[in-house]
Formats: sequence, structure tokens, C-alpha cells
Amino acid sequence: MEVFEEISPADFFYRNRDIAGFTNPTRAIYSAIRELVENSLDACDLYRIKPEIYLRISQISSRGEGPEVYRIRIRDNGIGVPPEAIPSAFGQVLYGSKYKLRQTRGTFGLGGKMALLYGQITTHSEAVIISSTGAKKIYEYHLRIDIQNNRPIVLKRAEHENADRWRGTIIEFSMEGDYTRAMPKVLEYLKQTAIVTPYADITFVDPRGRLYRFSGIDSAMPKPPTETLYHPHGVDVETLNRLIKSTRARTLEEFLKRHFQRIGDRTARAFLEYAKFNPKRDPKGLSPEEVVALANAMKGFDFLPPDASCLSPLGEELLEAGIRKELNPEFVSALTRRPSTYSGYPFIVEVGIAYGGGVQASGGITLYRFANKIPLLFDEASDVSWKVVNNLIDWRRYKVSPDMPVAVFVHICSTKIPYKTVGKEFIADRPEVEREILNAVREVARRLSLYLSKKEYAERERRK
Amino acid sequence: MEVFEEISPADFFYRNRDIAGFTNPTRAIYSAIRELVENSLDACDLYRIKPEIYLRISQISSRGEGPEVYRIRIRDNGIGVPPEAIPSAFGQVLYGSKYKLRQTRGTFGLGGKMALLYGQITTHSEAVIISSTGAKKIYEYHLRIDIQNNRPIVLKRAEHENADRWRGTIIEFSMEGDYTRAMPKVLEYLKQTAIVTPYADITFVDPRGRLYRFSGIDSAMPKPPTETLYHPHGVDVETLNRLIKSTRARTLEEFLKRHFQRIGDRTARAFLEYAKFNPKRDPKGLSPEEVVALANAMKGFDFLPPDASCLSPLGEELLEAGIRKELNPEFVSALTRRPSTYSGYPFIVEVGIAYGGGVQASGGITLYRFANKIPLLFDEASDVSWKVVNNLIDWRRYKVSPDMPVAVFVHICSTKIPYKTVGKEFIADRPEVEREILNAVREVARRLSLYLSKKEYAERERRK
Ligand SMILES: Nc1ncnc2c1ncn2[C@@H]1O[C@H](COP(=O)(O)OP(=O)(O)OP(=O)(O)O)[C@@H](O)[C@H]1O
Ligand SMILES: Nc1ncnc2c1ncn2[C@@H]1O[C@H](COP(=O)(O)OP(=O)(O)OP(=O)(O)O)[C@@H](O)[C@H]1O
Ligand SMILES: [Mg+2]
Ligand SMILES: [Mg+2]
Repeated sequence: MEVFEEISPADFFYRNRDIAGFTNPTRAIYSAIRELVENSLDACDLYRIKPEIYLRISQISSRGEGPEVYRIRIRDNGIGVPPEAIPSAFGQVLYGSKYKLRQTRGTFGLGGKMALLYGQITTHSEAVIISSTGAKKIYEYHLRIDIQNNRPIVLKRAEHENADRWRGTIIEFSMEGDYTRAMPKVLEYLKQTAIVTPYADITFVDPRGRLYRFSGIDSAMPKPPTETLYHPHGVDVETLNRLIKSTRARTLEEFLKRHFQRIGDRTARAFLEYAKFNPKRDPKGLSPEEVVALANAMKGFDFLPPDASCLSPLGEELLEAGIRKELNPEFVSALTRRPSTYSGYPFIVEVGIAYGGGVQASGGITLYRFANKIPLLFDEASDVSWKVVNNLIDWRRYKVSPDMPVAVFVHICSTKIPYKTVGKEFIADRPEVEREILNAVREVARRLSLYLSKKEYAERERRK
Repeated sequence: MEVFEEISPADFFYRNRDIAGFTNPTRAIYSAIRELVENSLDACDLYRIKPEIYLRISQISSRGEGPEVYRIRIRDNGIGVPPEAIPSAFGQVLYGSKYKLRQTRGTFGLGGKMALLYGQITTHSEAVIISSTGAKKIYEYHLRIDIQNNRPIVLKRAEHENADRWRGTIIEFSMEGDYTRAMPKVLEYLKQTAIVTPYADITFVDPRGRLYRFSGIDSAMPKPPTETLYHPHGVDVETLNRLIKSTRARTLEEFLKRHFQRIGDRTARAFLEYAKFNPKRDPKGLSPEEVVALANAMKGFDFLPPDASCLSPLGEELLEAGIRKELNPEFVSALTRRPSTYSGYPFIVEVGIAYGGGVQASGGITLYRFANKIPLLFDEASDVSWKVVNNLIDWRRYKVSPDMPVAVFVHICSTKIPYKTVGKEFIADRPEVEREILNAVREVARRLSLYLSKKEYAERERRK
């Protein structure tokens, strides 16, 4: 006979932590660092704070055999975490502030907890969270995660006076890991982060005491992404039911205008006429069949496309500057495409191409991938950008041969990135996204081929 | 200011359903079918029941535009679900009977629910579950999932007399989908299932009324996999703490023998001496630091390797017969490797190679992948088997050129398959697993090259 049990989400991700990117001590160090850095960058970016992040990894014991144990400490000058939210933000899986329709690095309510959870199961030590939102107090929590019940255990709580009105968050915990093996990827992650967030000031001290400084440039902060409303094309019966349940709108017309983006009086009435609903009906009075009919009609009606002004792209200037600073290429060109949509979510594709100079020839195109300003460093062969760059573009048409030093950068920003994995390693090949990347890469490839033609012509002229 | 919220695991997998393999109407049909078939096969295999599965998909409406709506009905003769467990088994995410250390197709407590959830959010209709464990009653439940609270809503419950002592489960629900696009993959999935479960009798009726019958051969059922104990090398502090908390053992020596596999008196004492613990101590009396020390010592000590007798491999005979039946090749050879382990989990790699006959030349090696008797049909380029077959083996050494019709089959069975995704699409390249697959494929490649040499020699002899 089968024996049935339920497990908590913390237990699920504990048992399946490789699905969240915590496969082994080497990968765990990388994943812990990226999850913490992404949290700190979100805490700054979203509030137009120029990020100052200090990350230190120190080796605290060598057991001789088996993986090393490290102490990880990260400090940021972000918005801070309100004291009542701290225990759950860091001790409850599937809890966070990024479950909105907003372009953020965070999306699952899981990443920071996975780092602390991995630390806890390998070292049995507690996590220390110190944070202030800039008010009179600084709050200090010592936490453990009760994995089986998915809730934080507060081991200690303290309040300190905040004389300087410091605002930010400090996280400190221990974990097993293999920094030596992880190092190349960790440094690459920080370097690529500096390309797409050049205004961020990141200081990193590694277990050997080496200091790496990624100085933030003194440019204006990009405008932060904003929360947006649903677009009717992204709505299913479940979402519609939830909106109906919580709405204060008394009529269908009001309901549409209030809960969906870019629906005014005219569009609302035109749609309801198309869907054959009386605009004055109470949304809460719809029968289940009517809700299904409404959801289907929403998918079929020709609404204005999603408003992408809620997004915060890099911009061509910033992307080119970041590529120049990182690779010092002979030629670089960046392109920000016009907004597009998939399944009702707005997204923007931005690409850059670099040739020569510091770009290494690698027997093919070197691909740099970013999503919502996060560098993606693993599983590139499964990513939609890889498919475009390696299978869908004929580079010879652009005078590019495999032995030439060419790098392609792809950034996608959206209110919902179609990650295929919980570890945010690669992006699904949604047709609309694939098409956008293809058209964008074709355009910058064309610009490179123009440059190469001019260069070839100039070369021949010189030899005459 | 950030606004914090928690979401339920059902809500998490609803929002991120593409992570679970429910990306679009085409893929959703495939995923729903595979999740249901795998549940039915588990319900039979685990109890040495020769599976008889009836799967029917009927089209229930054409909305003209947008995806079709189908009614899906599956019936098996498996062990059935006890009535008190039915609502949660089909209406609560992260609930199931496969959270044990046992080789099963199911592992996450999620798959069946994802199919029903997808049906619910696209059609707003209820799921019907009818099941009996062979006792006097048959139980019928009409369910919905309360996604935000992750709990089943029982809309209707009925009991019927079970005069024939029928035992099994029937699931019926509606979902949006694109069967036409999904069909090739669905049929391929059923065909490959027939290769590795040839004793299963599967009847499938598609929306056009076409009937596909995969007749089960009349062979003995393989011995079912059994539940096993933890191996000390697979234990971390969290698991150890849970075992200590729930143990009835009064001494450390007793604790080890009771909760871990292959530890007898001598091993227990030798280990405790190595780890410097008094064998008579009460495990519940250990301090947190001592638990950490014990966990680390367990990882370092040279215990007997995990007992793989709990596993249920295909066997070379069955695998060869399945390949023959499916591909009718000119040459076929199968190999079941000796058990191996990764992170304390036992696993067995089995491979097959087929050449000529019905095997199509495809410009490379055609790769068939299986894990715990599940066919894996997506993302092959990310899979460890793909890496081995395409990057780590020099086929020319075995007289195989890319234009030849060669197929390689890889099956891995284990108490824990290292899937990289919740959708069970591909397997991580754990070094121990990669090494086993590499050695296995080399062996069958060697056998093929022998055959090809003999054939070449015979050819030349004939021409003389
Ligand atoms: N350094 C920080 N400063 C401010 N808030 C933070 C910080 N780190 C975490 N948080 C808060 O804690 C929440 C949970 O973080 P966590 O990393 O677990 O999930 P997430 O970032 O929301 O999503 P993801 O799993 O995709 O990372 C965040 O949503 C954020 O509100
Ligand atoms: N056809 C069936 N016959 C008997 N029991 C079933 C059947 N389908 C589901 N179950 C029971 O319901 C539980 C939940 O199934 P579900 O598919 O959601 O998760 P799982 O199979 O345990 O794991 P996975 O998510 O990997 O499929 C199973 O563990 C099993 O006990
Ligand atoms: Mg995060
Ligand atoms: Mg299942």
C-alpha cells in the first residue's frame, strides 16, 4: 500500500536543490553569490539608489578532507527590509516582494532562502540579517529555516540605534563550497554584471584576501521599472476569477478599465460588445461559464499591445559603453529594439556586437546572455539566444568566419522572463522572443559586415 | 516601499507552469499525457501488476479561433488510491506517495496536479477521479484545486458498489491543447514507453478516433523496486537531524544500524571509533556541533557502497527485445552495467546500440534516453547522455561514420534521478553518472565495431 505525505515548499527545494542551481559545492558558491548580489541590486535599482555592494568570502575552516567552509558576508545600501518582514523574507520559501508584474531580477521568492538553506544544511549554523530602511532603528535577526514546516526560526532579535540613518541590508552566513573551482565563474559573473549595471559599485574580497573592485561610473541611474497592470491577452480563467473576487468595480466596464492596462471607455465598450456582455453587469455576478467566455473573448479581441513604458532597458549607449569598457573592441554596435510582447507580457530585446580588440577568437561567436540585467552563465546550448546565433543566422552572409573574434550580447527585459529552470540558467524559445532576437542580431550583424567591408576596402586601397 | 506576500506551491507552479513543462497548448497536451501515463505505470509496476492502460482524447469543442478543447480520460488497473487520499493526491501540490528512497517514475508530488491545474485554468471545468483499491467500494470524486491555498475543493463525492472487485483508477478532465501539433511527440512517447515497458498493454484513442494499440508481451513482470534506507554518504545535517528527532534508537550504534543501509555491528562500531563518538550515547543527546561532526565523519568514512538490490533495471534481454520490436535492426546489443553510486544514491546505467534494419540514418547518432523507465523526448542537447554520445566518444574509432544508421539507447535507474528540471526533460552531468554512461556506450560501440568488421570482412571475402 502506498503511504501518502505532504512536504513543504522548503522541503521540496531542499530535496531538489539541484533544480534551483545548488547542485554541488562549486555550483553552490556561484548560485549563493548570484542570488545575494541580485537581491542587493534589485533593492537599489528599484529605488534609483546607486548601488554600493561589498561582498566578502572568507575561509573559516579547512576540514582537510571534503569541501571547504566559507563565511559569506554581503552588504548593500539598498532600500532595506522592514523588520516585520525580515524573518519570512529570509526564512520562508515562496515569500517575497517580487510577485508583481514588474521587471525585477527576483521573481520566485526563493533565491536568497536557497543560499541560506544550503548554508544551514552544510554547516548547521545560523544566518545573520541586519537591515534598516533608514529610519531610527537598525534591526538584527539571527535566523534558521525550519525546512519541514517552511517557516523561519528567530534565534535572536536585536535593535540598534541608527544614528547615521544608515539604510541597507547586511547578510552573513556560512556554507560549504569550493571557491577555487567556482572562482572563474564568480569573477565572470561580476564582470558581466558590471557590463549591464556600470553604475553599480561592487567590491569583492575573495578567500585569499584578493580585492576586486568594479567601480561604478558616475552616470545617471536609469529610470526604475514600474509595476504594471495585466494585459487582457495574458489572462486565463484563474487570474480573471481572482481579479473578479477582489475587485471593487461594480460594472464590467469599470472592471476592465480598472484592472487592465490601456483600456479606456471606448475600448471597454467595443470589447464588451464584441464579447456580447452588458457593460453594466456586476463582474461578481458572472457565472463560471460566462467567466470562461470572457477570458476567451479577451484572448481573441484586438486590444492595444502591452505598454512597455513599465520596462527599464539598458539603452544602446549604456550597453555599448559597457561592452567597450569590458572588451575594448575594434568595433562595437548596440541596438535596442522596439517593445514586443509574448502571452500578454511586454518585453524588449537589446543586442550588441563586438569585433576585434580585446575580443578573443574562440572558433565561433562568443555569446553573452542577460535577462532583466542578470548575466546567464550556464547551459548556453539550451538558450534561445544560442539557437538564434548558432542555428538561425548564416554568419558568412555578414563576412564573419568562425576564426574571427566576434562577440554577441543579448539582453531581454520583461515583466516576466520565460526562464526554463528555477535556477534561471536559460530562456525558453518562445516564438515572439526568438523572432525579436533574430531580427536584432541580423541588424547588428549587418552593421558589422558594413564595417568589415569598409575595412577590407581601406586595406586594399592602402596596398595599391 | 516593497509589498511582501507569500504564495502557495500551487500558485508557484501555476505562475511558473512552463518550468513544469506546461509551456503552451502543444506542450501541455504532451506533458499532461506523460504525467498521467507515468502515474498509471507506477501504480502497476510497484505492485507487479501487468499494466492495462486505456487513454482517450476526444475533442469537445472547436472555438474556431484559439486552441482546441479536449476531454482526456485515462484508466488503469493499478493499485488504486485510498478514498481519504484522493482529494489531496489530485488536488494538493507537493502531496504524494513517492517521497521515499525508491525507484519510481514519480518523484515531485506535482505531475498529476499540473495536468489537472492546466485543465482547470484553461477550461474552468472540474476533474473527475474514480478509484478503488479492490475493496467493496468504488469512490468517485469531482474536484477542483484552490490554487491560492493549495488545497482540493471536493465538489461532489459518491460511493458505488464494487461487485467485480475492480481495482484501478480513472481520471477524466478537460483541457485546452493542440493535439495536432503534439501528436508526433505523443506517439513517440508511447512507442518509446513500449520499448522499456513491453509488458504494458496500452490502448490510445486520439481525437480523430484513431486507435493505437501497444500490446503487452506475455512475459513475467520485472521485480518491483523496493524502498531502501539512506546511505551514510548521502546524508547532510538536515537529514541527520530529522532522523535523530524521529528515532526510537537509544544508542548511536543502534541508530546507525536502524536508519542506514548495510551497517551492522562491526561497521557501526568501527565508524563510531573513527568518528570519536561513544557508541552508547543517546543520539537525541548530541549537540548541534556534534551532529555536524557526525555528518562530516559519515561522508568521510569508507562504508560499503549503497545496496542496489532495491533497483529494478530493465535487463539486457528486455532492452534488446524492446529495441528489436521497435526498430527491427540488423544488429543490436544491450548492456546492463554493474551498480554505481552518486552522492549516496545507487544507480544502474543500461545501454543499447542498434544498427541498420529499421534504424534511420540521421546524419549522426540517434539518441534514445530513459530515466526510471520514462522516455525523455525534449532538450536532448542539455542531457548528460547527449554530451557523452556526441562530445566524449570518437565514433570513427568504432568504424561508425555520421552517415550510418546507428541508434543508441541510454537508461538510468536510481532512487533519485538527477533531473535538472521540474519537467523531467534532461539529466545533469553528475561525474559518476557521466562516467558510467561513457564506459557503457564505449562497450556497446566496441561490440558494434566488431560486428561491422566481421561484416566488412565477409563482404570482401564474398567479392573475391
Ligand atoms: N538585500 C536585500 N535588500 C532588500 N530586500 C531584500 C534583500 N534581499 C532579499 N530581500 C527581500 O526578500 C525577498 C525574498 O528574496 P528571495 O531572493 O528569496 O526571493 P526574490 O528575490 O523575491 O525572488 P528570486 O527567488 O527570484 O530571487 C525579496 O523579494 C526582497 O523583498
Ligand atoms: N493512476 C494512479 N493510480 C494510483 N495512484 C495514483 C495515480 N495517479 C496518482 N496517484 C497517486 O497520487 C500521487 C500524486 O501524483 P502526482 O503525479 O501529482 O505526483 P507523483 O507521481 O508522486 O510525482 P511527480 O510529480 O514526479 O509525478 C502519487 O504519488 C500517487 O500516490
Ligand atoms: Mg532573490
Ligand atoms: Mg506523477
